[in-house]
Amino acid sequence: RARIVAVVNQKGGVGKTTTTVNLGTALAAAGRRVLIIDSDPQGNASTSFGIDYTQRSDGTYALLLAQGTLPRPRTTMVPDLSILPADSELAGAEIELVTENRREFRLRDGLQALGVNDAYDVILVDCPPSLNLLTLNSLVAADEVFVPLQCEFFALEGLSQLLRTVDRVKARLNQGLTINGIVLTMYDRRNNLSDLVAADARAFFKHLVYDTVIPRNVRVSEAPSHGKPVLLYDYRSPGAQAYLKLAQEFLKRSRAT
Amino acid sequence: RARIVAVVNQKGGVGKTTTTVNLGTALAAAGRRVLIIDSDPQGNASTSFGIDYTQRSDGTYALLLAQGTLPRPRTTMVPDLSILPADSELAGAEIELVTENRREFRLRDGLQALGVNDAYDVILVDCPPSLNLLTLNSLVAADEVFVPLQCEFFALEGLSQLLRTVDRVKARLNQGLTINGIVLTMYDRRNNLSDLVAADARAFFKHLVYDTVIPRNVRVSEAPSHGKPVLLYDYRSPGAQAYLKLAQEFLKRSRAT
Ligand SMILES: Nc1ncnc2c1ncn2[C@@H]1O[C@H](COP(=O)(O)OP(=O)(O)OP(=O)(O)O)[C@@H](O)[C@H]1O
Ligand SMILES: Nc1ncnc2c1ncn2[C@@H]1O[C@H](COP(=O)(O)OP(=O)(O)OP(=O)(O)O)[C@@H](O)[C@H]1O
Ligand SMILES: [Mg+2]
Ligand SMILES: [Mg+2]
Repeated sequence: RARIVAVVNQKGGVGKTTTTVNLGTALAAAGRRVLIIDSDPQGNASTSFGIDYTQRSDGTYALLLAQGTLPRPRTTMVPDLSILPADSELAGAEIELVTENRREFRLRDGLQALGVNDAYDVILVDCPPSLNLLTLNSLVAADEVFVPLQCEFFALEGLSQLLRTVDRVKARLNQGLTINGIVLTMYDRRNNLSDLVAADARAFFKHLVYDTVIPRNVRVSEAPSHGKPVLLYDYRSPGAQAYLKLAQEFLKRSRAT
Repeated sequence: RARIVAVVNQKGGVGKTTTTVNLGTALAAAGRRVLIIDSDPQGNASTSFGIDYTQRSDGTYALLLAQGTLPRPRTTMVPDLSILPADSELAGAEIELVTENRREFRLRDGLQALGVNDAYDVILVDCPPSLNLLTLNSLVAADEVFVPLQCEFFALEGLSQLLRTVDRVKARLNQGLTINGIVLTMYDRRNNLSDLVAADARAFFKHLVYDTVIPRNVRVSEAPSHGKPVLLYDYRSPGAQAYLKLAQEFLKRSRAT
């Protein structure tokens, strides 16, 4: 059975897309069959795999609004990693879903209809920076929540709001939902603030915080402009190496539970 | 008459809050009477002025959902700068507004009812990272749009989606809406990517891009944890000095038009 993991944080710019793309690629490198769902209307995950704007129709919007035939995930330049891109209509999905039947369950129902359980080992859903219906759909479809936490003051502040929302979803819409963990991103050892935030997060959230820390590394932010995950753009970079370690820890932790 | 400026960009983490707070403070230092509206449920602008969670009721949510008496803006430690904080219920406003009458005009109507035109010279509205009803309300209430653009690849990508939305709002809901300008944020001269993005933005958007560039400066990201704008936290820092220059250019440009 595929594990469905929602990569979520309503704080903007914390590394949700970067983590979805590069953790996904590292898991594929470790032999897992991976599907990425781009459920952010910005479509940054789709861009990260070099998917041209003209190739994005029949994506997540088509799955959520279930129009006619089911969309097919696309293969990418990464072996064993496919993606359901964010179609341009996804920006309108939020308002359209409000009046739809089972509006919170559209992604869960869609993934079931796609029959993804046999085809993939891990499904990562990249969420927009907001606790809206698109994110709600991901939380209802997911088995686990994975939270990138930027080593900045504001990022820590938003976490309790996020965890309260996860609790509410678990209580009302998805009893099986668990928190996989929290990964510290854009850690800059030259900057005191990074250490303070990391220490605070570990003190508060304890074992939920991954040992692996993703450093701020310019090669990571360059990679999307080349349409490639950082593992393909610059394998030896500190960022790529950190995501390989993150994948190892992700797999180790899931064996432990 | 007060100028109402929406600080908008659906890309997350690009410096919307930081720009609202620090441009606002610098404008107040230049003798303008400033009101900041925190219309992001994360409440980061409210935090940046040290407003405790217990002091945030009767804020933007109360203004939008017009319940009983009108909320009063609060004074801050910055002379001539007041803020309408983000109340905790603001997270629910999005869904509640969908079924309200004149749902896109609630902020415009609310600001008129508050009688802000005589009390302030500039009103800055900090928006959430999404083109949702809260942001739409800001675009309908605003005279001008001010766009922080992070010097990163993804940030440039989202800009055309934002400008299309502004055009649509102008055509249908707010004929007077104009684009004040675009300010480059978190510019890091050690990083090629910053130069590439800056060059691209200037080539494409020409005079809309401010001459003043906000450098990446750790003092800027430390200031909110002390509940102060960076001008009060570390006046001589490169970040604070850049925001003072930005305010000068902001005022100069408005005289020119
Ligand atoms: N480890 C890193 N080192 C350097 N830059 C990074 C790193 N991780 C992410 N970035 C850059 O920081 C910016 C924000 O990251 P990203 O877009 O992945 O965040 P996000 O949470 O998905 O944003 P949004 O909230 O808009 O969806 C991007 O420009 C990205 O390239
Ligand atoms: N010039 C700067 N130098 C260093 N750090 C900065 C600078 N500007 C902003 N930051 C930091 O970058 C992060 C993102 O900035 P900010 O929160 O203002 O962006 P935002 O667009 O308001 O985010 P959101 O989309 O979540 O509302 C914050 O942690 C902030 O402190
Ligand atoms: Mg993203
Ligand atoms: Mg903000």
